[in-house]
Amino acid sequence: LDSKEFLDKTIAQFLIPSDKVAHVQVGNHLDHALLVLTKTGYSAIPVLDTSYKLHGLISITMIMDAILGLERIEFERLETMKVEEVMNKDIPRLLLDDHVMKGIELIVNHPFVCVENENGYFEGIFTRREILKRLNKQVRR
Amino acid sequence: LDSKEFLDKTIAQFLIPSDKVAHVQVGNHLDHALLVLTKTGYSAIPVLDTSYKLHGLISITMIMDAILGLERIEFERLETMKVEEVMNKDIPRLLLDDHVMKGIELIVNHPFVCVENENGYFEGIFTRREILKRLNKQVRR
Ligand SMILES: Nc1ncnc2c1ncn2[C@@H]1O[C@@H]2COP(=O)(O)O[C@H]3[C@@H](O)[C@H](n4cnc5c(N)ncnc54)O[C@@H]3COP(=O)(O)O[C@H]2[C@H]1O
Ligand SMILES: Nc1ncnc2c1ncn2[C@@H]1O[C@@H]2COP(=O)(O)O[C@H]3[C@@H](O)[C@H](n4cnc5c(N)ncnc54)O[C@@H]3COP(=O)(O)O[C@H]2[C@H]1O
Repeated sequence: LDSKEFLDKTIAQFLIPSDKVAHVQVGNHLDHALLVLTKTGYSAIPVLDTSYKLHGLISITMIMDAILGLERIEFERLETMKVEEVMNKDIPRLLLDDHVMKGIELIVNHPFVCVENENGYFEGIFTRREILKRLNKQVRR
Repeated sequence: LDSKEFLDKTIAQFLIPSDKVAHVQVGNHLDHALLVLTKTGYSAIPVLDTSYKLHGLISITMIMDAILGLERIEFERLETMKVEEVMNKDIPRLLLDDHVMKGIELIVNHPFVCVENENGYFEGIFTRREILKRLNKQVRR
């Protein structure tokens, strides 16, 4: 395998830019987030604020977990609970000029990792697919 | 990168065995599948029949899509619709002695691929994480 494909590159060269990434706002209600997740088909997406700063991730599983009561599914909570009450704030983050090796280590346990700039503004995401696409090309040679 | 890590191995050497894989049955109702998906935290899981043959995959997104009506979420359908009406039957499959390169090509676009034997009985799953774990080890050397 040719190691140059991975070893002298930065996160920026693998980035899915923010304008292509579905996201929701911290202040949205859960019903809006559920609609965006269901319609886009993504299992988890970033949560930003109005100034485009990254706050966490929300997934369909987190929303279902939040409304699953002991007796029944409490669907009315979809209209009252907000994304910021349910999202995961403890997420790994990458910078654009981080070495790709740092990204590869993080995607072992995360389907994707959010990328931000030094001021915390959202730049896009680094995904498992972008790495696997290049590994597949390498292995075929 | 040392290509031996990938190039002379079979799918069996990367397998998550079936006894460790959460699954549901074709005849289960959607409410049962939603509970298994939410409680295990997996976004998608295999669908088997009572004789352990593989029929497809079901995801939380597929279930939400099935009950999302024009006006409101039709939650009563969770108790009436069955997994087999909603699951994705058109899925890639691998055999235990397939070359790992065939698996790597498939996981570029699929988070995991189900593995079955020649008679169609479910053996386990081949996941992106198992490949990325080894790639990460390689890249660190
Ligand atoms: N509309 C689509 N078109 C083509 N392929 C699709 C697709 N939706 C899903 N996939 C495939 O399924 C994989 C898992 O998607 P999932 O939504 O679970 O997990 C996704 C999702 O949570 C997030 N993601 C990816 N692209 C996104 C985007 N444009 N906006 C928001 N989140 C995204 O990153 C995770 C990993 O993405 P990755 O590309 O590695 O892996 C994706 C991709 O290979
Ligand atoms: N309980 C847990 N413990 C540790 N890590 C966890 C975890 N649940 C999820 N993850 C991490 O998140 C990734 C995506 O999980 P997801 O459920 O979207 O997507 C999963 C899920 O749909 C399925 N899957 C994995 N293990 C499974 C199992 N034991 N039973 C059923 N389905 C499984 O394969 C997909 C890819 O799995 P992969 O391991 O590559 O990637 C997993 C893993 O890195």
